[in-house]
Amino acid sequence: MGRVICIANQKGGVGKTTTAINLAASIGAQDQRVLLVDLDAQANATSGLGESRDQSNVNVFQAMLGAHPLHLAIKHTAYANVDLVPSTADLIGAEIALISRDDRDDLLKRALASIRDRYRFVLLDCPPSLGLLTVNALTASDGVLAPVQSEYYAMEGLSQLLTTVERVREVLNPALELEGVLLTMYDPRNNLARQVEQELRVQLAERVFSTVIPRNVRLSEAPSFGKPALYYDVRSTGAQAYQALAREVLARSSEA
Amino acid sequence: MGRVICIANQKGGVGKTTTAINLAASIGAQDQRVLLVDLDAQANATSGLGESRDQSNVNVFQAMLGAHPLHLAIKHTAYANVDLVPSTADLIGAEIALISRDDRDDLLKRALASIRDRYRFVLLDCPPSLGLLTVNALTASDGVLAPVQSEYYAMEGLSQLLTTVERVREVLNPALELEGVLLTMYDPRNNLARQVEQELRVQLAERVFSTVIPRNVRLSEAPSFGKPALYYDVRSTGAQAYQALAREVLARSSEA
Ligand SMILES: Nc1ncnc2c1ncn2[C@@H]1O[C@H](COP(=O)(O)OP(=O)(O)OP(=O)(O)O)[C@@H](O)[C@H]1O
Ligand SMILES: Nc1ncnc2c1ncn2[C@@H]1O[C@H](COP(=O)(O)OP(=O)(O)OP(=O)(O)O)[C@@H](O)[C@H]1O
Ligand SMILES: [Mg+2]
Ligand SMILES: [Mg+2]
Repeated sequence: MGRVICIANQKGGVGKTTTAINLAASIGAQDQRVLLVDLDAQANATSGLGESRDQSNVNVFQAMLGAHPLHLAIKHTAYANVDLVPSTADLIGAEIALISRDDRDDLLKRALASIRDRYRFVLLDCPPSLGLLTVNALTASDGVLAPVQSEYYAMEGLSQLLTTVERVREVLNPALELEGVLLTMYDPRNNLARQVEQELRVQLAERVFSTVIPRNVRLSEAPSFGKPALYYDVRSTGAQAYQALAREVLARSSEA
Repeated sequence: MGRVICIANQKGGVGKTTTAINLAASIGAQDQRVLLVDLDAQANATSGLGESRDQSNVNVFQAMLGAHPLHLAIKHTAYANVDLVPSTADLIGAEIALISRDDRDDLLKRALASIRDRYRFVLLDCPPSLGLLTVNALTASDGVLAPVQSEYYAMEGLSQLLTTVERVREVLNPALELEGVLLTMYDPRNNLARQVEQELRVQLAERVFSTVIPRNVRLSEAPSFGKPALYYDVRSTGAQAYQALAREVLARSSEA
């Protein structure tokens, strides 16, 4: 039974896409099949895996509307055990197109139901907002992984995110859990970062992943080659950290 | 006649809010009155200036709906010549609330008309999306200032942003110009950053500000004290860079 994990945070630029790509590649490298769904019109997860936006009428948004089964929009990537549902320009107007439907929150959950068992994990990369696409992702998920930069604005945004997660759990998806909060772009020489980490571990305890993703230039170079860090520079601290995260996520889910 | 500048980029975390706050403070320090309008529900520009979200029914969103004149929502800040229209929770549902109105694109422009002449500049901080709030900001503006991280995803997003600016100019606001593209979080030791800068200056020439904002930890520390960098650590490279940007923006606008 595939576990669906939504990678979300309305704060921009905290490492959602970088986490989605590199966690997917690292899980794939452990011989587990994983599907990455790019729900962001920016299509960063799509280009970061070396693919391009879906130009056809067969895409994730049309599948959400029920026009066709989601598996028709799945592409195999160059990376072991990693499949992708690419982004599409149809996502740009999605919020407005969905608003009048009564079932607007459940559309992605329904589209995923037919394919989730083919994968050990399904990862959903979300745009930087708490709009209808992110709400669809939260409604379709078993767990939420929230990347957080160790900086002031990102910390402020975390409480807003956790409140939204709580509301979705009460109203739309009682099974939704917090997979964990992930510290990203962490620089141990920076006082603020160390303070933020300590504060988070005190407030949220085991809900914070022990794995911390360091600031590592290899992680920001890899997407320009369309590759996860694991395939761009496997010895880099960034690639190593995401492999450790994959082990932690796999260990947590087998306990569940 | 106050010049309205919208600080926009749908890519998250590129330094929109940091630019809005520090440019406002630097213009204010040159004895020019400036108004900063926080159009992001995250309220980062509001908290970065030491203020809190507007909890009342007198706020920027209600002013956009025509419930009251905008000047009732203006707060004076602790910083010379800098006034603020704070964010409000009403912005969270704004896209959905505005969609059915025929005049949905012009609401902010109308609300600003009555107060723009009291200021030399009005700066609009936008959320990380190209939704109705950002379209309202573009429609109300004389110029767009686009912060861009010198990284792969931010570059990809820039062409989408410039296309949207072009469409708004054709359909909603013929007077809209590109104030300039601003390189942020720039680290000269990073090869990718240097390549991105060269590419941008070739493609866009004088539309790229000569001022480049360096990565500087003081800029990310200052908001936790509710202060612009100018008032937190005036000697920092970040504060100095934003003062240089203010001089460049003032020089460009007096040529206009
Ligand atoms: N650990 C890291 N070290 C260095 N750079 C990183 C790291 N993680 C992400 N980056 C870079 O920081 C930028 C922001 O990361 P990313 O795009 O993954 O964030 P995001 O949350 O998906 O952004 P958005 O809100 O726009 O969707 C990107 O240019 C990325 O390459
Ligand atoms: N030049 C800089 N040097 C170091 N840190 C910076 C710099 N500019 C911004 N930051 C930090 O990087 C993070 C992102 O910046 P900021 O929040 O201003 O971006 P944004 O584009 O407004 O994000 P959003 O898309 O969420 O609105 C913040 O934590 C900020 O403090
Ligand atoms: Mg992203
Ligand atoms: Mg911002």
